[in-house]
Amino acid sequence: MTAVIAVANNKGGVAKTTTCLSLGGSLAEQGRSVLLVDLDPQAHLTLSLGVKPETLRHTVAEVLLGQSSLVAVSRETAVDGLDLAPANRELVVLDKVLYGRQGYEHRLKRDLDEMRYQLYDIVLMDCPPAFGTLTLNALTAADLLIIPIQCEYYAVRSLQQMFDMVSLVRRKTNPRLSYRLLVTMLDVRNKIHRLLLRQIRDRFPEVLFQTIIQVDTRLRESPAFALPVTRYAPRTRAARQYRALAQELISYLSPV
Amino acid sequence: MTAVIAVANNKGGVAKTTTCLSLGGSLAEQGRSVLLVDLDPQAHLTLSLGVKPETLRHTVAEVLLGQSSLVAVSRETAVDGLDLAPANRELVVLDKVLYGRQGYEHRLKRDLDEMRYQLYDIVLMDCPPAFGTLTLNALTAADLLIIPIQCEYYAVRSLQQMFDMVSLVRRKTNPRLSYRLLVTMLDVRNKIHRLLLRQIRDRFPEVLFQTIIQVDTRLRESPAFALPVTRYAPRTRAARQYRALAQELISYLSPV
Ligand SMILES: Nc1ncnc2c1ncn2[C@@H]1O[C@H](COP(=O)(O)OP(=O)(O)OP(=O)(O)O)[C@@H](O)[C@H]1O
Ligand SMILES: Nc1ncnc2c1ncn2[C@@H]1O[C@H](COP(=O)(O)OP(=O)(O)OP(=O)(O)O)[C@@H](O)[C@H]1O
Ligand SMILES: [Mg+2]
Ligand SMILES: [Mg+2]
Repeated sequence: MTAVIAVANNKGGVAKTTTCLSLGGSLAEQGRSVLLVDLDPQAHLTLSLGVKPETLRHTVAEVLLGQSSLVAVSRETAVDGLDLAPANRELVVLDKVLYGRQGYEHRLKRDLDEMRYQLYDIVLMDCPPAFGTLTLNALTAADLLIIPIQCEYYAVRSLQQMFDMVSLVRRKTNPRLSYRLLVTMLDVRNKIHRLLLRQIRDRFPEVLFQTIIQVDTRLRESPAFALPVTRYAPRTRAARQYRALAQELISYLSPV
Repeated sequence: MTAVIAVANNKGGVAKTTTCLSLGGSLAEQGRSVLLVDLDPQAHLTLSLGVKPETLRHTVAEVLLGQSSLVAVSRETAVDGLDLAPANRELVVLDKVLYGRQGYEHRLKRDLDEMRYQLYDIVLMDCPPAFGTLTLNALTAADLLIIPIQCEYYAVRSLQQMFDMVSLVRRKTNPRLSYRLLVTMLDVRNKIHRLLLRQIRDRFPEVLFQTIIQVDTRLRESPAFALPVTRYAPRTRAARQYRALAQELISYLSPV
């Protein structure tokens, strides 16, 4: 059974793309077959696997227009067991074009349902920092939404908008959508971070991943080498934390 | 003559909102009358001035629909000389609604042209991290675009998309749009930051602000106290750097 996971938060710069790259890398390292789907017109996930968006002829844009499938546009990466369905900036126009079409939110879900299930164990979708049709497609298709969140003033305030979005999607297109919060870029030396972490733990105990990703400059560097941190700096704390997240995710997904 | 400035970058989390808040605060401190315009559906600029978006009945959404004006929706803040035209999440729907309407990109410009010029010296518009109609409205109305940029791998790559957007806007709706890059969140201890800063200085010498904003936790804290850093921590490096930016901006805007 393929698990379909969206990584989204309208707040910008909270490590959505970094999480897709390095969580994807960790899951592949643990023997799962993983498809990464880049739904951001900035194509940062595509870039961080060494693929130049401007050279691509087949991207997820065709899948959303119903002209192709994820399997057809996906390609192998430098990491065994980790494939990518890439993006380029064509996706920008799509956001507007799709909006008027009947049932546009279900495009991705329909494609994933048709995909032969034994192909991938896990699909991870990287979303842009916006409320648009691309994120809506991902949430309609997803079993689980991972919301990366920083321990910063704005981040906690905009969580409510994410929760509103989840209940809207549950009502309209995907009643079984569940979500989990992931604390990223935590700086334990920063007193605001420690304070807000305590607040988040008190307010959302049942939906928070135990694993926390701390701030680590190697996570900034790894995309420049087109590698997840588990390959770029395999013996570091950041690699260990994303591996721990992969394990916690697997036990959350596996019915006991 | 009012100077209209957009602060935009599709890359998320690069300090667009932080810059509007503290640059606005610095300009007001130096005796200018400033209007901040929040164009982000997350309403972080509105939040960071202590205004609760969910309590608002009049926001920029009405201005963009042609039902009201910036002057009518704007309100005073705790800072002398700093007014705010607030946002709430109604803006989300607007992005789609506006798209189909004839000449939708010109709504904000038309309102600013009608605003009696002697009201404000400077208008600063905070944009969401997206390519949508809200950012397009701001770029059509703006004299100057400030692009905050971090010294990170993704940030430099997505600059090209911002430059493409500027040339599109110059061709279609606003031939006189100029832009400036502002390096934010610089951590001088980080070798990648220092390396990328050198690259940015080499590649874009003529459009880069001399002033650089370094990483400083007080910039994270100030929004929680509904104040720009110049009021929250007036004697710190962060306050000095935003004051220096305000002065550099004024000399850039003033014809010699
Ligand atoms: N744990 C970490 N430690 C240090 N830096 C990090 C960490 N995680 C992410 N970063 C850096 O923070 C920046 C933002 O991360 P990223 O681009 O993954 O966020 P995003 O949510 O995908 O942004 P966007 O909203 O633009 O899509 C990047 O430069 C990244 O390298
Ligand atoms: N110079 C700085 N030093 C330390 N932290 C900073 C600095 N500038 C901004 N920040 C913090 O970084 C985070 C991102 O900043 P901010 O929200 O202003 O970015 P943004 O570009 O407006 O994000 P979005 O794309 O979501 O609109 C915030 O938590 C902010 O407090
Ligand atoms: Mg991203
Ligand atoms: Mg912002």
